[in-house]
Amino acid sequence: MKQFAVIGLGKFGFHVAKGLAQQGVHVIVADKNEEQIREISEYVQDAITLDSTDIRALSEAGIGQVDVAVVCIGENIESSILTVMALKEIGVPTIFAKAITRIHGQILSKIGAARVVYPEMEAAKKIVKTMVKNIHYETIDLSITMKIAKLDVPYFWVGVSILSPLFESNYCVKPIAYKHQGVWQTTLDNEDILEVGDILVVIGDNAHIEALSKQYKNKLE
Amino acid sequence: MKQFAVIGLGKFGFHVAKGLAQQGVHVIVADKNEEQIREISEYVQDAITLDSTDIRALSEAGIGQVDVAVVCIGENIESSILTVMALKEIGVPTIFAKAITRIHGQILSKIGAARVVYPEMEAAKKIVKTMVKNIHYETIDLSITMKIAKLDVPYFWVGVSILSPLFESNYCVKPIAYKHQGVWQTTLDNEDILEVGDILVVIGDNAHIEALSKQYKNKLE
Ligand SMILES: Nc1ncnc2c1ncn2[C@@H]1O[C@H](COP(=O)(O)OP(=O)(O)OP(=O)(O)O)[C@@H](O)[C@H]1O
Ligand SMILES: Nc1ncnc2c1ncn2[C@@H]1O[C@H](COP(=O)(O)OP(=O)(O)OP(=O)(O)O)[C@@H](O)[C@H]1O
Repeated sequence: MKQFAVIGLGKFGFHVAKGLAQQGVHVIVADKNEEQIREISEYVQDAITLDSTDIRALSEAGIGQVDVAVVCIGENIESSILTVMALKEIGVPTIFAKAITRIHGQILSKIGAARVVYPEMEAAKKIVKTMVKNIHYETIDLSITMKIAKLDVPYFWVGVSILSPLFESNYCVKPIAYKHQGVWQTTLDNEDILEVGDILVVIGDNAHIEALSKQYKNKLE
Repeated sequence: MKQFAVIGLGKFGFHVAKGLAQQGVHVIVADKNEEQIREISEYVQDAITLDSTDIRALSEAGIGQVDVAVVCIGENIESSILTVMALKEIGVPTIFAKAITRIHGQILSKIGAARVVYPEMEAAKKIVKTMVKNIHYETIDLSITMKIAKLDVPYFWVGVSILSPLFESNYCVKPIAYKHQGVWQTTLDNEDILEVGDILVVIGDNAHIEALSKQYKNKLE
C-alpha cells in the first residue's frame, strides 16, 4: 500500500492529513509548529515537528520512503519552494503542492511538483461565477404561475417608452416600475423613455418571464 | 446592476475581490488591515479600512446598500460571526461566508449566511480522493503494448502459490516478483504462498492488465 506524507498543517494541510488518516492509509505528517503537531496527533500517529527545508530532518523522519508527499505551505513561498526541492532531493517520486498565486505554482511545477493545487483561487473563481451570473436579470416568484423580473435596461430597449405596446405584443410582459438615476418610478406615462443605466421591472407568467430571460441573455452575449 | 461587497482580504477574499473587479461589477471591499487595502487598490476603487464588526463603519462605507456581501474571514471565527450579524443588521439581502470547519459554517448559516464556502476543506477532499484512488493497484507502462501491475494481494489470491497456473489461465498475467514482510522476492518457487499484506507484481499486455485492474477494483468494492 502506498505511503503518504503531508508537510505543513495550515488550514488546507490539516484537512488533507485528517482526510488521509480517515481513509486508513499510512501517512506521516510534519510541521515546524509543535501546536499543529499536537492537534493532528488525535488523528495521525506519525506526526513529527521538523523544518521541512532540512533534508536530513526529512530523511530521519522516514519521509524519503513515501510514495506521495503533499506540501501544504502557501504563504511562506520560500519554505514551499525549498521543501519541494528537498523532497525531490531525497527521492520522493510524486510531489503535490499548494500555491497561492499562478507564478508560485509555476515555479513549483518547474522544480518538480507533479501537481499544483490552488485552494483559495479555485474557490474564489467558483463563487465569483455564481455571483455574477445574475447581475443583470433577476426573477422573483409572485405565485406559482406569475413572476416579476428586475433587469438592467438592455440596449435593444433604450429609447423605448415604458408604456410602449411592444412589451405586451412581443414579450407578453407588462412594465410595472423602473428606476431612473437612482429614483424608483411606479407612476408610468408615455414620456417615460427607458435610458441606459435604468432598471426595469416587469410582470408576466412563468413561461414569458423565462423566455424573456433567455432572449435577454442571448442578445447580450 | 447588482452591487457587491467583499469583507476580509485574506488569500481567499483577495481572489474574490480581484475576480469581481475583473468582471467589471461594482464592488466595495473592506479589511481592517491597511496593507491589504493598499494591495487591493490596484484592482478595486472602493477599498476601505474598517472593522467589519462595527455596524456604523459598515453603513458609513455604503455596505448596507449592496445586494450581495461575501465575508472572507476564516481563522478569526468571532469576527466572522459578528460580521455576518452586522451585515444582517444593516439589511444586506444576500450574505455568503467562508468557514474553515463544518461547525463554524453551521453557525454562519443559522445566523443568516445564505451560502457557506469551505475553500480549504473542498480542495483537501479533492486531492485526498486523487491520492487514494490508486493506492492498492498501480500500473507502469513497459512498452506500447506491455504493462506491469503492482498490487496489494487481494483476498481472493490469499493462499495461492505465486507459481499457480491460475494467473495465466484466468487472467493472462504472469507474476514476476512479490514483497513479503518488507522483503522483495524475484526468485519464485511453488512454496511461495501469497499472504495478506504482500505486494504482488505481474506482467502482461495492456488489455489484460487493464482487465485485471477492473476486476480487482470491482471485487474489492
Ligand atoms: N519550513 C517549514 N517546515 C515545516 N513546516 C512549515 C514550514 N514553513 C511553514 N510550515 C508550516 O506550514 C503550515 C502552513 O503554512 P502557511 O501558513 O505559510 O501556509 P498557508 O497556505 O497560508 O496555510 P493555510 O492552508 O492555513 O491557508 C504552518 O502550520 C507552518 O507552521
Ligand atoms: N473584524 C474585521 N474587520 C475587517 N477585516 C477583518 C476583521 N477580522 C479579520 N479581518 C481581515 O480578514 C482577512 C482574513 O482573515 P483571516 O486570516 O482570519 O481569514 P483566513 O480565512 O484564515 O484567510 P485566508 O483566506 O488567507 O486563508 C485578513 O486580512 C484580516 O485582516
